[in-house]
Amino acid sequence: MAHTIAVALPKGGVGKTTTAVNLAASFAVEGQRTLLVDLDPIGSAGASLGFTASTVGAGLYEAFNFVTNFGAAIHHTELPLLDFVPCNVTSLQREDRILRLADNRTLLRNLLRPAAQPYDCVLLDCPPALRGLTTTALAAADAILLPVRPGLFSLDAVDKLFTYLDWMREVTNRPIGVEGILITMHEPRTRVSDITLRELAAKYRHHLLTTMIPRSTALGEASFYGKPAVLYEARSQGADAYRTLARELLSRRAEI
Amino acid sequence: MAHTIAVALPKGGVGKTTTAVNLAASFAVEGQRTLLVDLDPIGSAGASLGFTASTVGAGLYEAFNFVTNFGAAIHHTELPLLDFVPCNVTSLQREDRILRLADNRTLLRNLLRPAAQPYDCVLLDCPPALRGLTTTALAAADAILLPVRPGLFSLDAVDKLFTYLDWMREVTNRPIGVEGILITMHEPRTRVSDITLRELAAKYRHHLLTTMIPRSTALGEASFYGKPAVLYEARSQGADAYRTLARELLSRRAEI
Ligand SMILES: Nc1ncnc2c1ncn2[C@@H]1O[C@H](COP(=O)(O)OP(=O)(O)OP(=O)(O)O)[C@@H](O)[C@H]1O
Ligand SMILES: Nc1ncnc2c1ncn2[C@@H]1O[C@H](COP(=O)(O)OP(=O)(O)OP(=O)(O)O)[C@@H](O)[C@H]1O
Ligand SMILES: [Mg+2]
Ligand SMILES: [Mg+2]
Repeated sequence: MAHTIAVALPKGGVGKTTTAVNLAASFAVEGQRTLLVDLDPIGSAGASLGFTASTVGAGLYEAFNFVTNFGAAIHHTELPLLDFVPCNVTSLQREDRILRLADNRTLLRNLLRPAAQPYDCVLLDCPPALRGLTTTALAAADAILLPVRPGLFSLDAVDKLFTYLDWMREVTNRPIGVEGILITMHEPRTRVSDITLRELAAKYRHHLLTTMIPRSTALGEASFYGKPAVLYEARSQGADAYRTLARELLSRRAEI
Repeated sequence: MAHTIAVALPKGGVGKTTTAVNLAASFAVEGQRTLLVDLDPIGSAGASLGFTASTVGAGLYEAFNFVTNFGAAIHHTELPLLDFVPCNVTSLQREDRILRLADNRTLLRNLLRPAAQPYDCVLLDCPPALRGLTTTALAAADAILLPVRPGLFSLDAVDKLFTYLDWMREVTNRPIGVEGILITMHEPRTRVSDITLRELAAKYRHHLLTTMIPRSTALGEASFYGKPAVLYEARSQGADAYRTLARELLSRRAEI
């Protein structure tokens, strides 16, 4: 099965969606057949790829309800090697329903196992919580990628997620790995970034990725145009950093 | 009863907690007896005021469970006129339990009505969701304050929240007002800020507050020191902007 990465952190606005979308696009540009799945009912990943309710046929919602098979929820994108499953939770009733369905922790893994066959890599964009859809993502993932925006709140969230991971490995008996800790919205030589890096290096040096994503206006702008940064402004610092990240992750995996 | 403001938006990392904490501190500095309540199990508001599990006696969790009365959950802070109720959700079991208790939408309002007597203003820091604890905050609030970080995702979230507000006014038969839309992490003359402001002015001009909070490193740094920015670095742009905001809101209310 494809290498499956859950992009997760129990804290809001740290760059989970920006990372899931732009890393998926960068893997595709590197020649990896990539599937991105939006597990957040708010649907930011879909919005930043230009999907709207009217352009989505079926999504994760329909697949979880067994209204359609998972394949019918897979959409093409502007990048030939990047496919996308929108969340398609278009009402509060649907949101309540999908959260109840997600109580079946293995639901996503069972749907994904056959559907992921054609892909080299699957990326799962998670909401800012531990329970619910994030848990079903962790149960389906080979590894997790933690985006960390410098600041106190991200540090607490990293600790919390590692504790939760330990517990999940025990109850699911699955050896979920750590793809890495990715610093996002990095502002070099600021106290907030310095403190955050120092704390992470002290506790998680082994997981800290070399690539760091700088603050880059292109990343926020691109979502207004419904494109990943590599299509909107390929030469921006943001697009460039995510391509570098893709190469770092691919070479790390090649060494194992 | 005290004027009660819910700080809410169904999107992560837009500055809800930073706004709730620093606006509460600024109201206190302006002479308003202020109560800040942390409704997010992640507990960022408590962390940014220096509270830890060991320094918290009882919190919202205990009050919701009727283990203690609400008064026992109220803590003093470094500012004489600012008191604080921590969320005190210290485990996943507690998180599950408080979410079930919050299904009783009026729980917070009923606890707050007597407890809010001594205060001029109550601020409620909400998690990045609509359901659950945010709904109980909206049911207790006189008005909502929407922090908006420039970007596509915030715009969608504003629309979603206004729709939800309409629905809530119908089902609760309560005339919840809008304190205002507050631009946070504003970067003047960037495309993302310009587009966001233009969209908000087109649809919500009436609600758009004059004060905007600029990007200010002091706001992130202050939380590492467990203080609001007005105590950590009073002359920073961030602290200054929140004090200006407090005065704008107080004068708007005085005019009504
Ligand atoms: N490197 C960056 N430079 C500038 N802006 C960025 C960067 N990364 C993310 N952003 C912006 O920060 C905001 C939050 O990012 P994003 O939505 O990806 O975070 P998230 O963790 O997915 O949030 P949520 O918890 O709500 O799902 C977005 O407006 C995004 O455009
Ligand atoms: N004006 C600002 N300048 C610089 N940094 C800021 C500013 N406002 C907030 N931040 C930082 O942005 C991050 C997100 O802010 P905050 O936690 O207040 O958002 P939130 O909406 O409460 O997030 P969540 O949805 O997770 O509850 C924090 O690290 C905070 O320190
Ligand atoms: Mg997201
Ligand atoms: Mg918050």
